[in-house]
Amino acid sequence: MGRVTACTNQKGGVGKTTTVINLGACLAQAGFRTLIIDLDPQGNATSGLGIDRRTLRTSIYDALVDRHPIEDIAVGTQIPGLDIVPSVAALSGAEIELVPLPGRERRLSASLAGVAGQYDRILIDCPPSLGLLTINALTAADGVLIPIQTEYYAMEGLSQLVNTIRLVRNALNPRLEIEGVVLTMFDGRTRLSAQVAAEVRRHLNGTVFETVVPRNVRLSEAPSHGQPVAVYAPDSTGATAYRNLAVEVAARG
Amino acid sequence: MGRVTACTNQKGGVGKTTTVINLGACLAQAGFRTLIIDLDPQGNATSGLGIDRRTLRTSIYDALVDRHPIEDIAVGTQIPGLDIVPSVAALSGAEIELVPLPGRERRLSASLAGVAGQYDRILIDCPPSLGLLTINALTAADGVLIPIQTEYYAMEGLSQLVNTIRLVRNALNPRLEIEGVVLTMFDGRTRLSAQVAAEVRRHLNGTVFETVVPRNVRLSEAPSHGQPVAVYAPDSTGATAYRNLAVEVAARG
Ligand SMILES: Nc1ncnc2c1ncn2[C@@H]1O[C@H](COP(=O)(O)OP(=O)(O)OP(=O)(O)O)[C@@H](O)[C@H]1O
Ligand SMILES: Nc1ncnc2c1ncn2[C@@H]1O[C@H](COP(=O)(O)OP(=O)(O)OP(=O)(O)O)[C@@H](O)[C@H]1O
Ligand SMILES: [Mg+2]
Ligand SMILES: [Mg+2]
Repeated sequence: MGRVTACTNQKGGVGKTTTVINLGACLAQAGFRTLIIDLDPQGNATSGLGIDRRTLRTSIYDALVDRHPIEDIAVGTQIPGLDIVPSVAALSGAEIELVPLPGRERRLSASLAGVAGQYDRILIDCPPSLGLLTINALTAADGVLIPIQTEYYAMEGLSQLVNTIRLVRNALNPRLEIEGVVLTMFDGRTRLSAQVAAEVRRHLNGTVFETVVPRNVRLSEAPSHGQPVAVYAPDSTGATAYRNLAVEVAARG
Repeated sequence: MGRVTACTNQKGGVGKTTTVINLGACLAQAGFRTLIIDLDPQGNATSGLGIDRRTLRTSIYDALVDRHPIEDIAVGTQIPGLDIVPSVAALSGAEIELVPLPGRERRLSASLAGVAGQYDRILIDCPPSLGLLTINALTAADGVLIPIQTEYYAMEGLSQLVNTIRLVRNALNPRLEIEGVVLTMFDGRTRLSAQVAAEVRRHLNGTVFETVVPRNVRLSEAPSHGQPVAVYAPDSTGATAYRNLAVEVAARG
């Protein structure tokens, strides 16, 4: 049974999509059959892997709202062993459309039950909010991966996120645990990055991964080529960081 | 009557809060009586202006859900002429609590009607989504200010945002217009920033402000001191950019 990891943080722009794409690619290259679920209506994980959203006939929207089987929606990527269930803009209506449906929090976990045997790892890219899409991801997940940008606002929403995880664990998914926190966009030239990193480790000691992802322009260029950084710039500091993170994640998983 | 501007973009981490705080401070220093509305449950605009959220008895939540008068909630900041209606974590429940209420999209515009005469400019900081909180902001606003980060994913959600603005204009608020687009976190050392800036100007020609906000570490340090950059580092490139932006915004307003 594949391990399901939800990558979430309601703070925007902290590196959720970048982490899912690049960790997913590294896990696939290490031999884990990996599936990415793009649960963000913006579809950045879909386009960041080079998939043209206008060509898609089905997406995660169909699985959530019409219970369309996931294996009919998943598509391959240019990385052998890495598939993705893409997202389209229509997904932004799903938050309101799901509200009256039975088992609205469990729609994703029901969908994934059908494919869990075909993958070793499933990574879910969440939108920057704690709404029904993210609740679906937390209900379907074994663990939560929390990217935290090493900037001042990083700690602000953390207690709300940890609270939400606890609520989901108590009411919907007893196996849910925090898999780990990954520090992102670390800039060694500024005092701010080091200060925030130290504070995050103090607050969350033990759950923070050793690997720290540096700020690296190759990571922000890679999606414009539709490639993970492991393909676009394999020798960059960004690619090295995600390879190291994949080793740590696999060891904990 | 004060002009109301909603600062929004569902893409996360593009500089919405940084723009509202620093544009607000510069407008106040230029003599405009300015009110900031923090409509994000994370409350980054509140803490970025040095306000301790734990000490607050009322917040924007009370105005939206219980119709509490805005003038009783607004608090002063250390910038003369700049007030803020703060936000607390409870606001994240408002999206669901507002759904059954009458006129759920107009709760903010009803609240602001009471104070519009006391301020020249009202700036609304939105969360990174197109949910009911952002719809309330668009329904209450005269214009929309759209920060766009000069990174690859910047253009992805733009058509969805423009669509939502059109829907709100047709169904809820006929006066709503796009006030302008501001390019943020521009890094002159990378080709990517210049490429994205050129593409945004091509797509949205005429609405993009001349002022481009550079990536500047002083902007990310200022909130940890609870100050706008105009106070924290008045000679920085970040402070200069927001002063110039305030001149352009005032001229269009
Ligand atoms: N380590 C890094 N170094 C440099 N740029 C990065 C890094 N990680 C992410 N980026 C860039 O920063 C921006 C934000 O990252 P990303 O989109 O992955 O964040 P997110 O949390 O998924 O955002 P959202 O909240 O909108 O979903 C993107 O333009 C991305 O390319
Ligand atoms: N021009 C800039 N130069 C350097 N850092 C910046 C700049 N603008 C914003 N930042 C920093 O980048 C991060 C994201 O900015 P900000 O929080 O203002 O974005 P946002 O769009 O409000 O995010 P959210 O989607 O979570 O509401 C913050 O840590 C902020 O301090
Ligand atoms: Mg994302
Ligand atoms: Mg913000």
